[in-house]
Amino acid sequence: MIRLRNVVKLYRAGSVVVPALRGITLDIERGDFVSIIGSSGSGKSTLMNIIGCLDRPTRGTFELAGHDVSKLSDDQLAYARGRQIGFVFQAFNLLPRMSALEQVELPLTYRGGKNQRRSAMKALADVGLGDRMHHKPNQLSGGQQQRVAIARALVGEPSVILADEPTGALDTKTTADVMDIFVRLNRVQGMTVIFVTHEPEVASYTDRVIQLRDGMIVSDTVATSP
Amino acid sequence: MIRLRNVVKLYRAGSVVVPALRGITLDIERGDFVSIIGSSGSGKSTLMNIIGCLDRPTRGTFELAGHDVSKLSDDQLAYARGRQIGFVFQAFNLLPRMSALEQVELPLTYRGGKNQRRSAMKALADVGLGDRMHHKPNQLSGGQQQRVAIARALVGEPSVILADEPTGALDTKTTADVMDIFVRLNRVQGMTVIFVTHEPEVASYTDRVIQLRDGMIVSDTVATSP
Ligand SMILES: Nc1ncnc2c1ncn2[C@@H]1O[C@H](COP(=O)(O)OP(=O)(O)OP(=O)(O)O)[C@@H](O)[C@H]1O
Ligand SMILES: Nc1ncnc2c1ncn2[C@@H]1O[C@H](COP(=O)(O)OP(=O)(O)OP(=O)(O)O)[C@@H](O)[C@H]1O
Ligand SMILES: [Mg+2]
Ligand SMILES: [Mg+2]
Repeated sequence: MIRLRNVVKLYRAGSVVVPALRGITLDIERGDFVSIIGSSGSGKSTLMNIIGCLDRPTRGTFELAGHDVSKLSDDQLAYARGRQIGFVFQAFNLLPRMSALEQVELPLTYRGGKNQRRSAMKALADVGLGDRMHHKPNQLSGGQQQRVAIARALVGEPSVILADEPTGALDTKTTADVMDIFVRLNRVQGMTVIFVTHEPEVASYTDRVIQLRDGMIVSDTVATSP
Repeated sequence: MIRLRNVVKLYRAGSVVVPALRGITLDIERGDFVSIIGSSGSGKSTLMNIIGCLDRPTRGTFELAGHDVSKLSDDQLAYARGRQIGFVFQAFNLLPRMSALEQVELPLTYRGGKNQRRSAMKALADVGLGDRMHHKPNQLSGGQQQRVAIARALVGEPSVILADEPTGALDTKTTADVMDIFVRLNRVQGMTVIFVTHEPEVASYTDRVIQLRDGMIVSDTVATSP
């Protein structure tokens, strides 16, 4: 479903070239529940942005559901992203002038269909923000903003969820509540879930842990317990 | 040194009043090493913003170094803040168009004095960003941006450091490196250090743990080991 072969990503900062990914080869199948761990700067967000079709590799190939993504136009890429992929950004990326409810409804308006307001309200209630729906981002705490970003990614029921440190701003109890949602989506609805996390407790919820170091995969371990 | 008596903070979101702090009474002395824990939305950032003179209580009194802060003008408050307090924001609050080095130099230009560039370079090297000095925030990973925010807060050698979840975006090893810096500043330089954290391992570095729930202090525990 997600297939990377020798993916390289080079950034340029002034005259310096930063090799953020130095040859990633990886397969992720439908219904997998994967975490990506690694130290700060090891390339996790860069890898997520490529898998989420928000950025393109410098070299190497990336196929999504059998299609070579490099052959898709930006429009086709945006369409695949909008339909298939829910993305929780490391910096949340909320729109500053919209309330939590409006932010979470937004992906649904692109899809059309009924009951958008009700689905958005449910998604916010599921992450414990039922009483914060009309708050704008600057009227929300850090962990509340993160949960709005999670609700927004989940509300359209995408087939793949990419979450970049989705519990980074949350305390232990709220983290456990959010992880229960992801586990249910994966086990019950068969959603493919890919996390970046630096918290070992969060990685332990997933079936498979991929470790990055300096832009390379150094280990890829499947949990053996059922 | 920091003295809060019955501090209340009310926010208004539309017609709703949110009681973010519901009567906080607290003393923090020079040289204390304190962490503030509590679930998402419990009022931690609100409390830090008041202690850091970035916001004022709705009711109650707040004294900083013996001065009633409510009697200070905004200018006097800004001066006290600039001189005394280093603040690491939960959302980092980096300036998007400045490089890491320029951001960290900025507090020093207000203070005057020599060797500003060298002090800024050292502060960045201390948090492991010696090779990222010329990157702008959008050319840095999440954890690198957080470390720029930390370096910026520390470079002017303030007497009080307020850090709102300063290791939230960092992996275990980088977290330990950053915590070693805070421990050294507290034990060796006598800096007053107040953290917000939701990570128990981070709270365990401090001498005293204050727990918030729904805008109230529910426990205030001093670690008994030396
Ligand atoms: N400007 C505002 N207007 C209305 N409500 C606000 C505003 N700012 C914060 N709040 C509310 O006040 C409460 C406390 O917010 P605060 O940011 O202090 O929480 P926190 O403990 O730092 O949470 P987190 O761990 O998620 O960062 C939250 O419930 C939040 O929704
Ligand atoms: N636009 C850019 N220009 C130059 N270098 C960049 C750019 N974006 C990222 N980098 C660099 O690429 C490397 C990988 O960044 P990435 O954001 O993928 O790390 P990460 O593993 O997500 O880190 P963190 O855990 O801190 O979020 C970092 O060293 C970073 O400085
Ligand atoms: Mg990242
Ligand atoms: Mg906060």
